[in-house]
Amino acid sequence: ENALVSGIAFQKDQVKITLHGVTDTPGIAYQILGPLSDENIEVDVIVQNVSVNGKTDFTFTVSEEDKSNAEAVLQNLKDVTYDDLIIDSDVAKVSLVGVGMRTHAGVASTAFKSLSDNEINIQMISTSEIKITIVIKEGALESAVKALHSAFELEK
Amino acid sequence: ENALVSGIAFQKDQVKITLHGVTDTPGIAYQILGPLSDENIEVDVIVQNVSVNGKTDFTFTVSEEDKSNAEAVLQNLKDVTYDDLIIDSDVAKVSLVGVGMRTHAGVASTAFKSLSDNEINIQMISTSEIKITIVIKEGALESAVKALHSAFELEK
Ligand SMILES: C[C@@H](O)[C@H](N)C(=O)O
Ligand SMILES: C[C@@H](O)[C@H](N)C(=O)O
Repeated sequence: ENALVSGIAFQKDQVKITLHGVTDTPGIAYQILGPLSDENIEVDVIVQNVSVNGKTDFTFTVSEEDKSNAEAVLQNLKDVTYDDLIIDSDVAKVSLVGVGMRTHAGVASTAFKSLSDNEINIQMISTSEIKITIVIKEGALESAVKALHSAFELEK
Repeated sequence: ENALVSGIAFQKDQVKITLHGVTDTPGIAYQILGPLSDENIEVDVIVQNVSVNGKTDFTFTVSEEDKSNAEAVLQNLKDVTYDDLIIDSDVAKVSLVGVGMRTHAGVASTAFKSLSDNEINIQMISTSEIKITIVIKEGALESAVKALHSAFELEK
């Protein structure tokens, strides 16, 4: 397993923004991201899961610096309605970087096991072939990084 | 924008599996992924968004080949309860690959605009710094790839 994970990256200065209850119709993702991009707000992780009953949640992270700017943009969106705008600054992002993650569900399960053993709750998950990104409570960052380093036998 | 996106990858043979309504407590992600990994089931995109009222949805993709195996594993999970198991084979995965996506929310917004202009609904989104992955209906794959190629002026 170790050869697969080459490193662990993390970022504290993250703010998680969720548009809860957007309608799942073509164009909504653009109508959220377009105005943010027009304001040069750097959006990092974007996660949207499948809709249930025609609505879904659209979550992304921005830096602390862009937080109030992003909030202003989202409160003035034209063609997008949502049930709730949830902004949470008490988060950190942790990424496991490697190669060939996809062929090894074992990497993800090893990572999730080490967090579980340390009672760390995973708030968001976003993966690609070469990277697993999770969002957790900021206060859990240090123990999460420690747990993952030891699970994958990486140098600190 | 174009210099940022170096290519578009896609995969038809994907099955989207959603555990709707899992409890958002430490260990649940491991208790879902662990048994799948024990069965050597290759899990590709994993997406989980923030919970609302203590529950969230956990979605991932597997190949058609692993579909029935994965279904059997999920129906026998020990410590995980969920409201619904939703399996959808009518999906395809499209990924935009590039560098420095994060600093350019414009890349994501350009991609989402081109899909919106072609009335293509985005079912799932998962991004990292160098890749945007979306899941759409399988029938929309050809027009999505065409739309994205022209939005980023890539050779077919
Ligand atoms: C929710 C949002 O992703 C919508 N499905 C869209 O295509 O834009
Ligand atoms: C839902 C699941 O991700 C849970 N929060 C966990 O930490 O495992």
